[in-house]
Amino acid sequence: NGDFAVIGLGRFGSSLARRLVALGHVVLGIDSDPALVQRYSHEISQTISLDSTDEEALKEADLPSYEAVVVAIGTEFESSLLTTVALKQVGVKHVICKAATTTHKEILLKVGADRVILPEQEMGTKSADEIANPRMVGALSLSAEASIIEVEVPESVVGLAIRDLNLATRYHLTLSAIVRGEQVLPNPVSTQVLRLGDRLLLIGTNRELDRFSNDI
Amino acid sequence: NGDFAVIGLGRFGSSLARRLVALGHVVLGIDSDPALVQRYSHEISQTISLDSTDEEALKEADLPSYEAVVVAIGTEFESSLLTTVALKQVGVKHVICKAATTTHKEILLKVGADRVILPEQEMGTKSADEIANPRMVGALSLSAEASIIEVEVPESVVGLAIRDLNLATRYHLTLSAIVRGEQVLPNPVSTQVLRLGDRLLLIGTNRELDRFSNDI
Ligand SMILES: Nc1ncnc2c1ncn2[C@@H]1O[C@H](COP(=O)(O)OP(=O)(O)OP(=O)(O)O)[C@@H](O)[C@H]1O
Ligand SMILES: Nc1ncnc2c1ncn2[C@@H]1O[C@H](COP(=O)(O)OP(=O)(O)OP(=O)(O)O)[C@@H](O)[C@H]1O
Repeated sequence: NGDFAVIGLGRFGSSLARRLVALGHVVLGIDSDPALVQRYSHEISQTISLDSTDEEALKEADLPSYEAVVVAIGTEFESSLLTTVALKQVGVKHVICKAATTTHKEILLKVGADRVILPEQEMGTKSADEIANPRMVGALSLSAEASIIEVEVPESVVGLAIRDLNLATRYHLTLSAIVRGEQVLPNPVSTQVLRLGDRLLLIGTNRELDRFSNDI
Repeated sequence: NGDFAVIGLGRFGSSLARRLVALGHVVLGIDSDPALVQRYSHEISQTISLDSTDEEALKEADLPSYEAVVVAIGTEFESSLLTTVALKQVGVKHVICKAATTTHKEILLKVGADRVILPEQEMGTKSADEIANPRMVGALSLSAEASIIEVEVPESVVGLAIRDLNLATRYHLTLSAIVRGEQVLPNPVSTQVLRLGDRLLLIGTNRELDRFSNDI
C-alpha cells in the first residue's frame, strides 16, 4: 500500500490526493500557497507549504521514498517543468504530471516524466462517448477492436428472453452478466427474461457492439 | 445518429467536438473567437463564430434541432450561466455544461442544465485510481458494491491454470474473459494456462476484487 506525494493542490491535485486517501493510501500534499495547505490539512494525511522549484526544500521532503509523485501544476508551465526535472534528479521513481496541451506533454515526457495527463482533453473525449451513446453507461476498451460495454436495455426488449436477442448468432457477442439494480448476475441462462432497468454487460468487437446498440 | 452543437472550442470543447465527429456525428462548433472557429473549421462538420449570450444569434443557429448542446465555457462563468439559461429558454432538449467547481455545478443544474461535468476534478479522481493500482488497466462500476475490472496477471501466476487461482471458491469472482494481446477469450476453460501479458476480466464485489488484487 504505497505512499504518494501530490505537488499542487488545485482542482486536479486536490481531487487526486483525496481519492488516494479514500483508497487507503498515505498522501503528502504540497503547495506553495499556505491557504490551500491549510484547507486540505484535515483531508490529506500530511500537508506542507513549499515551493517545488526549490531543490533544497524538495530534498528535505524526502520525495524519493514515495511510490510516485504527482506534479499537479497546470497553468505555470515553467514551475511544472522545473519541478519535474528536479524530482527526476533527486531520484523519484515515478513522476506523473498534468499538462495543458500536447506540446507541454511532449516536453515533460522528454525531461523524464513517466506519465502526463491532459485532464480537459481526456474528459472531453470521454464525455463525447457518453453523450453520443447515453444508453451506454460504461465501456472498457480491451484491444484495438474489442470492448466490453454496459448498456441499458431499451423498452423494446423488456419481456424477451436473452436467447431472443440472438447475441451470439447475429452479433458474435458474449453476455458476461446482467446488472439488475444492485445485483449482478454473471453468466445468465438463455431463458432469463429481461426487465426494465436491466443492464447488459457485453463483450465483442466495437463494430458488432455498435451494430447491436443501433439495432435495439 | 444525432447532431450535436458545442459552444466553446477550448481544450475541453474542441476535444469533445472532434470525438463526436470521429464517432460519425454531425457537429456544429461555436466560439466567439474567430481564430478558434477558423482553426477547427476543417475538423468539425460546421463552425460559426457567435456570442452565445446573444439570444438573437442563438435563435438563428436553430439549436433546438440538435440532440444536445454542450456549453464548454469554463472560466467565464457568467457567459456559461447566461448561455445555459438562454438554451433552455429556446427549447434545447438536452444541455450539458462544464464547470470549474461544485458550486458552479449546483447553480447550472438549478437553472436547467441536464448534466454538468467537472473535468479537472473527475480526471483527478480517475487518475488516482490508475495511480493507486497500475496493474488495474480498467474498471467499470456496476453497482455500489460490485465492479468489473481488467487486471494484468503478475509474473507470480504465469504458467498456472485458471483453476489454480481459486477465483470462485476463494474470492467469489467470475472470470468473464482473458485478454491476450489483441485477442479476447470469453468464458475461458478452467484448464487454460496463463501467459505473461494476459489480462483478466473479473466480476465481483469491490472488497473481493481488492483482496484478490492484493493477494496476487
Ligand atoms: N512551484 C510551486 N510549488 C508548489 N505549488 C505550486 C507551485 N506552482 C504552483 N503551485 C500550486 O499548484 C496549484 C495548481 O496550479 P495552477 O492553478 O497553476 O494549475 P491549474 O492546472 O490551473 O489547477 P487546477 O488543477 O485547479 O486546474 C496551485 O494551487 C498553486 O499554488
Ligand atoms: N459567450 C461566448 N460565446 C461563445 N464562445 C465563448 C463565449 N465565452 C467564452 N467562449 C469561448 O469558450 C471557450 C472556452 O472558454 P474558456 O477558455 O473560458 O474555458 P476553459 O474552461 O478555460 O477552457 P478549456 O476547455 O480550454 O479548459 C473559449 O475559446 C472562448 O472563446
